[in-house]
Amino acid sequence: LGRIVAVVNQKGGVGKTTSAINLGAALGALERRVLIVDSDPQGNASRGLGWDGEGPLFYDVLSGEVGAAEATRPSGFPHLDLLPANRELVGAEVEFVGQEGWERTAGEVLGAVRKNYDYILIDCPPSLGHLTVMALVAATDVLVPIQCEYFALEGVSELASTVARIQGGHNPSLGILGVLLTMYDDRINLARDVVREIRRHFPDRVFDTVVPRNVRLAEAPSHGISVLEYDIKSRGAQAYLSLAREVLARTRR
Amino acid sequence: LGRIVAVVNQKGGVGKTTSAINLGAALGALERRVLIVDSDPQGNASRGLGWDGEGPLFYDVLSGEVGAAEATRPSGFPHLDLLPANRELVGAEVEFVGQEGWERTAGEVLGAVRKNYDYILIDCPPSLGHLTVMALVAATDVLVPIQCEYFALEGVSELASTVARIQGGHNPSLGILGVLLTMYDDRINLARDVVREIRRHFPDRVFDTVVPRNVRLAEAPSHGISVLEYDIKSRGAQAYLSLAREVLARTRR
Ligand SMILES: Nc1ncnc2c1ncn2[C@@H]1O[C@H](COP(=O)(O)OP(=O)(O)OP(=O)(O)O)[C@@H](O)[C@H]1O
Ligand SMILES: Nc1ncnc2c1ncn2[C@@H]1O[C@H](COP(=O)(O)OP(=O)(O)OP(=O)(O)O)[C@@H](O)[C@H]1O
Ligand SMILES: [Mg+2]
Ligand SMILES: [Mg+2]
Repeated sequence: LGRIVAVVNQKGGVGKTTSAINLGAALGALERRVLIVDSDPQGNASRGLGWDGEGPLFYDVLSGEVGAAEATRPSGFPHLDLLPANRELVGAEVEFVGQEGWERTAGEVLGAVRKNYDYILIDCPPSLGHLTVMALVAATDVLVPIQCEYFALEGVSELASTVARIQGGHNPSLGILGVLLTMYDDRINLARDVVREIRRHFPDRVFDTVVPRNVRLAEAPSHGISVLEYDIKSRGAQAYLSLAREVLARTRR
Repeated sequence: LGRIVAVVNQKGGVGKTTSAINLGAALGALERRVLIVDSDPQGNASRGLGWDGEGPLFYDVLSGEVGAAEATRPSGFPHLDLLPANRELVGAEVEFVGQEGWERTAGEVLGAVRKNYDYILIDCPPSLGHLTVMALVAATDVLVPIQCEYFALEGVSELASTVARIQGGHNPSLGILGVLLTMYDDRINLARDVVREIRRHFPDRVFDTVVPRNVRLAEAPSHGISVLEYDIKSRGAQAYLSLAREVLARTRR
């Protein structure tokens, strides 16, 4: 059965979507079967992979209108499928809240396709609200992108206590796949300080791979393709390939 | 009566907090009386201004435990006060929702201190949820920071329709103070394309001032001070001073 990895950090703009798309593509390039689930109403992962806006959505799957298998579609990149989202996903935040067991919905609907994939990556919004909680309850692992900047440090303990709460309640088997340092710029002293601080916070969970600030990562989504397809030689693409190899080692696949 | 400016964009990491802190400080430097209200449970604006974590919070004001005047405190920068927040603010999202007229709460509690300030800047979380809606209902103006990157473009129409909904309902007098382009790096073609696209979307609402990507802006909050105090000669500080002058011109003060 495939691993379900929730890509989570309530701090905005730290590289969650960029990591979901490009780690997904990198695992695909290493011939693992991957599904990216867009669980952010902004729909950035969907747009960033060139989705045309048509067809069933993750929202339709969550509300039981279609099965997950029907809503997944090829991304255009080998071994990489997408389950898209748009603004309608906000409805899930509102509709499911009153229902008993709402937090298990994502896990239940994705269960139907887990056998088809080695990895399912769930891109989460910048919040610790219902959509993120649902992803954490569904997940086998959590991957936390952290930008190498001051405000990003502030939110880490809040995120850690949310994960611990889920581990202590709805999902005792949730593991921490790792912490990924993103947008690293070695010319900035602050970045070196933050990296040292994060490695101290999470002694053996920080990936060796550090994703550098690299403009190709910001350009690729405007073409609707991953950075691997956009510019495989870029430092951004190489970083996500290196990360994918680390993920394979940590999950022994 | 002071203008209440909601600093809003559901896209994460676009410079909302950086703009609230540094526009606030720049207006203070120009001898206007300014209050920064932290309405994001991340509490970045509070930490970024060196708040020690003590004393009453915006959450306490919203729940009626203390008056706004009691919870505001000096930031340490001339003419600039802070109404701080921390994670407890999440409680407001949950508690107020069922209450009739919850969306007017922020406007009502801030009404008590409006006469003491020329500008009240409300820093919002990366979402269009209750805390942001409450700020938009309380506000006289909205200021929208937009990062010069692809994903930032995607969310603009969603934000515009939320603002229009509020203008058509709870707050007909809400105006658009302006759209601020942030983290501009003129070496990146994408940034130039995004700037052209945003100026097309919002003819005559985009500020002439474009905030460049400038490391001093990312370093200042780790010292608990605005960039004006940290490095007044930096391109970041100069940009926010220029923005403050444009805000004064647009609000004729
Ligand atoms: N390593 C990098 N180098 C340069 N730009 C990057 C890098 N990683 C991400 N970006 C860009 O930074 C911006 C923020 O990244 P992204 O949207 O992936 O973050 P996010 O955490 O998903 O944001 P949100 O909180 O809004 O969901 C995007 O414009 C993206 O293209
Ligand atoms: N012009 C700039 N140049 C360089 N760094 C910047 C600039 N503006 C903001 N930053 C840095 O980029 C990061 C994101 O900015 P900030 O936290 O202000 O965005 P935000 O929109 O408030 O994020 P959130 O959506 O999480 O509330 C921060 O680490 C900040 O220090
Ligand atoms: Mg994202
Ligand atoms: Mg912020």
